Amino acid sequence: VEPIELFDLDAENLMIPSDKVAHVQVGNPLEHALLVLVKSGYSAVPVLDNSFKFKGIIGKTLILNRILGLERFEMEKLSEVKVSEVMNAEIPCLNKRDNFLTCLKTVINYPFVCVIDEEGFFEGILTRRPILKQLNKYLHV
Amino acid sequence: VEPIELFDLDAENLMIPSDKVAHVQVGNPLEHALLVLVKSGYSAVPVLDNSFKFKGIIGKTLILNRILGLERFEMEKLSEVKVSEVMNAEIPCLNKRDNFLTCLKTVINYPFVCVIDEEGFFEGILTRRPILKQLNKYLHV
Ligand SMILES: Nc1ncnc2c1ncn2[C@@H]1O[C@@H]2COP(=O)(O)O[C@H]3[C@@H](O)[C@H](n4cnc5c(N)ncnc54)O[C@@H]3COP(=O)(O)O[C@H]2[C@H]1O
Ligand SMILES: Nc1ncnc2c1ncn2[C@@H]1O[C@@H]2COP(=O)(O)O[C@H]3[C@@H](O)[C@H](n4cnc5c(N)ncnc54)O[C@@H]3COP(=O)(O)O[C@H]2[C@H]1O
Repeated sequence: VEPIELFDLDAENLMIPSDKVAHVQVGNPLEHALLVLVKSGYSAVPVLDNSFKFKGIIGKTLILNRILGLERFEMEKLSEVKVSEVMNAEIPCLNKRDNFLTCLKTVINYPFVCVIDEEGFFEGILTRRPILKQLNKYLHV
Repeated sequence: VEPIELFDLDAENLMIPSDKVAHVQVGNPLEHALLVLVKSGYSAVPVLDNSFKFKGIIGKTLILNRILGLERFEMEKLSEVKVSEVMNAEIPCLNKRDNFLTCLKTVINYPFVCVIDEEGFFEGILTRRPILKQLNKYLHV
C-alpha cells in the first residue's frame, strides 16, 4: 500500500453502506430500540426518520439510564417512552467526500459517526475498525 | 512528534492504569454488574477475581442477552445469575512491554483489551482512543 493511497481514501471507501446498518426509527418506543440493539449485538445504532434522514444515535446506555429508577429498572417505561425523547442528536456527521484524516479525527471521540448527504439523507456509518485496519496496513510497509 | 517516538510507545505508556478502570468481581450477581455499567456509562468493563487477577470482560450486550426471555426481559434473573456464568473469557490480553504496533493490531477487533503481568494480575486497559490520537498526531507532521 503506497502512502498516497491512504490519503486518497474518503468516507465512502471506508463506510458501512446504509443497507448494511442496523437502525431504528425516531418514533419507535424504547422497547423496540432495545430489542434491535440486543439482537444485533451493537451498543448503539443510528436513528432515522421515515424519509431516511439522520436524526441521532441511540444506545443501551441512554435507554438503561432513562429507565433506571430509585429502586429498580422500570421496564414499563420501555413501552411508554419514544426514541426521540432519549436519543443523542448532538453527534457530528461526515460527508462521503470527507478524506481519511477528517474521518480519523472524527472517530477519536466516537466509536462511529453517520455519513449523510447535503440534504441530511443517511448514506452509511464510519466506524473505528476500518480506520484502524488501514492504519495498521500503512504502518507495515 | 518524530516517527520513531510512535514506535517507541508501549502498552504502559498508552493504557488507562488499573486504579482508573471501572470493573466488577467474578462472583457478583448480574444486577451489580449492570448497575456499574449503567452508572459508569461504559458498554463493557473488565472482570477480576478477589486477588485482582484478570478473568474476563462483561458488557451490557452479554447481560441483556442472558435475561431476554421469549416474552420479556426477565429482570429477576439479574439477581440469580453470576458474572462468571455470562462473561467473555476469550479475550486477548497485552503485557505492559508490548509495543505500539502490537497494541494497534489488538484493538482492530476489540474496543479495549486488558494489560496483565506474567502472573495474570490486572495492570490496566488499552483502549482504541489513545491509539487513534497518537496516529492522528503522527500523520500530522
Ligand atoms: N457482530 C460483530 N462482529 C464482529 N465484530 C463486532 C461485532 N459487533 C461488534 N464488534 C466489534 O466490537 C466493536 C464495538 O462494537 P459496538 O457495538 O460497541 O460499537 C459499534 C456499533 O455501535 C456501530 N456499528 C458497527 N457496525 C454496525 C452496523 N452494521 N449497524 C449498526 N451499527 C453498527 O459502530 C460501533 C463501532 O464498530 P466497530 O466495527 O468499529 O467496532 C466493533 C467491532 O470491532
Ligand atoms: N465517560 C466518557 N467520557 C468521554 N468519552 C467517553 C466516555 N465513555 C465513553 N466514551 C467514548 O465512547 C467510546 C466507547 O465507549 P464504550 O463504553 O463503548 O467502550 C469503552 C469501555 O468499554 C472501555 N473503557 C474505557 N474507559 C474505561 C474505564 N475507565 N473503565 C472501564 N472501562 C473503560 O473501553 C472501551 C473503549 O474506550 P474508548 O475510550 O476507546 O472509546 C470510548 C470514548 O471515545
